[in-house]
Amino acid sequence: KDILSANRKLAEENKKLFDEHGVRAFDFLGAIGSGKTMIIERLIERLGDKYRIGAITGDVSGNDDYLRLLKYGIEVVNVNTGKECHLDAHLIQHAIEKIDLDSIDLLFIENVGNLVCPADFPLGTEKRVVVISVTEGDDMVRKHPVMFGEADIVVINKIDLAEYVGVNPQIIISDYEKLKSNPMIVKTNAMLGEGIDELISMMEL
Amino acid sequence: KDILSANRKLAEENKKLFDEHGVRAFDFLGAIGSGKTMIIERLIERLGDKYRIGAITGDVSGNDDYLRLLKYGIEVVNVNTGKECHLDAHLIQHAIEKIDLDSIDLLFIENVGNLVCPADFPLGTEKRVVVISVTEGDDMVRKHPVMFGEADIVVINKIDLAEYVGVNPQIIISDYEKLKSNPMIVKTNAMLGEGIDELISMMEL
Ligand SMILES: Nc1nc2c(ncn2[C@@H]2O[C@H](COP(=O)(O)OP(=O)(O)OP(=O)(O)O)[C@@H](O)[C@H]2O)c(=O)[nH]1
Ligand SMILES: Nc1nc2c(ncn2[C@@H]2O[C@H](COP(=O)(O)OP(=O)(O)OP(=O)(O)O)[C@@H](O)[C@H]2O)c(=O)[nH]1
Ligand SMILES: [Mg+2]
Ligand SMILES: [Mg+2]
Repeated sequence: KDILSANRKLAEENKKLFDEHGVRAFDFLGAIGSGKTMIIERLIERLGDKYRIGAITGDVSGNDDYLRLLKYGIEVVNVNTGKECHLDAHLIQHAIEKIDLDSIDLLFIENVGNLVCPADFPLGTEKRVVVISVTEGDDMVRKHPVMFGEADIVVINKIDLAEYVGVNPQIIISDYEKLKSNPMIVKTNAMLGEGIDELISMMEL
Repeated sequence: KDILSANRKLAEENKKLFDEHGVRAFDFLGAIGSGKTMIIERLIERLGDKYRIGAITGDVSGNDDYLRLLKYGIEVVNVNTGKECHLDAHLIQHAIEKIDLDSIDLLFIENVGNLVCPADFPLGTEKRVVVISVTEGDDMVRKHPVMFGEADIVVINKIDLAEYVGVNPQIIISDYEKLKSNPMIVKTNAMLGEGIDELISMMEL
């Protein structure tokens, strides 16, 4: 399809731009409500002294996530995708025009909540971090092989709720290990910040 | 767009077919892991003596939900959408060819987990039931105005977990009441079957 190859080209251009300005960019994907914003909040709290951080929040509509991240005093750009259920490299190319890339070291991009379409649209980031929640069930990886095949790191969030939904996180981990030879997967409770240090070391920050 | 008007035409044809065979069809939508299958399981348990029930399970890939519903001894058809993150009227038209519509009274269709794209693709059902989970946060309605504008009934599921995610269900309810003049909204715990009788009466079953 032309759309996907055009997107890949723009993603390469974004990547070059990040590299030229020494910006390390990360794409946070995952289902609606999995905890993407909260994970990013915890990362900003832990890394804000060490790095200058910027963010892009992607949502179909509204600015809830944008306002949440703005509270941390970092540079944030909000992108509303309207009908599209994913961010693409073109939208990111325009969003980064609004950010002074020389003034940041890290860029956290929160993608639209969806485990399907975003898999086909790389943005030009260093790593793709897929955040799932145990409350979504233990069949996430089996149902979305493309998304998990494209992931660099998988975060199993809301680990504190596993017993209440009858989910064994080990099932998710072994499904993912079947897909990837060298899997990077971490369990977190973003509410209390548990597992965040382990995530930071997987992101090599 | 041609795709959406073509879909509406096919949805009308599906609706006519349901009416001719006296089948009442319901489309269950919602984010990934919100509890759609579990809600349908509870409905089958409560209504299985009163009605002859069939089901269609839509997923990007895999047959987890199909196997879960098959256990109830009802007729089930599985539809894998591949790259598409929604069911459409065309896929349903083919799926119902595999079901003897004269042998069922109710048809439960579980849509692909996604709060964006399915909103634009009516299937020809009597009602669209949108299932959200409190674990997804309290901003669901604000972020997805099109989906909730199209909903006939909204189910706020996993109500037992609200305190653990710091979510007040009342915020979701008042956001929805701002969108709809005559809102039908119900709180459930599908794990224990709480709120299911209220949902059944909203579905007029
Ligand atoms: N108990 C618990 N709740 C969590 C955790 N992480 C997030 N939450 C809650 O889950 C809900 C959703 O979190 P968000 O950070 O908004 O999730 P999101 O993925 O950014 O959501 P969208 O942007 O709407 O797709 C909120 O009510 C959070 O308080 C966790 O680890 N444990
Ligand atoms: N505590 C609690 N857990 C629930 C409730 N409803 C569903 N669950 C759990 O939530 C997880 C997801 O439920 P499913 O019924 O598979 O959700 P779904 O919407 O069909 O998921 P997909 O088809 O994958 O999009 C499972 O682990 C269920 O046990 C509830 O009311 N309370
Ligand atoms: Mg968010
Ligand atoms: Mg399901």
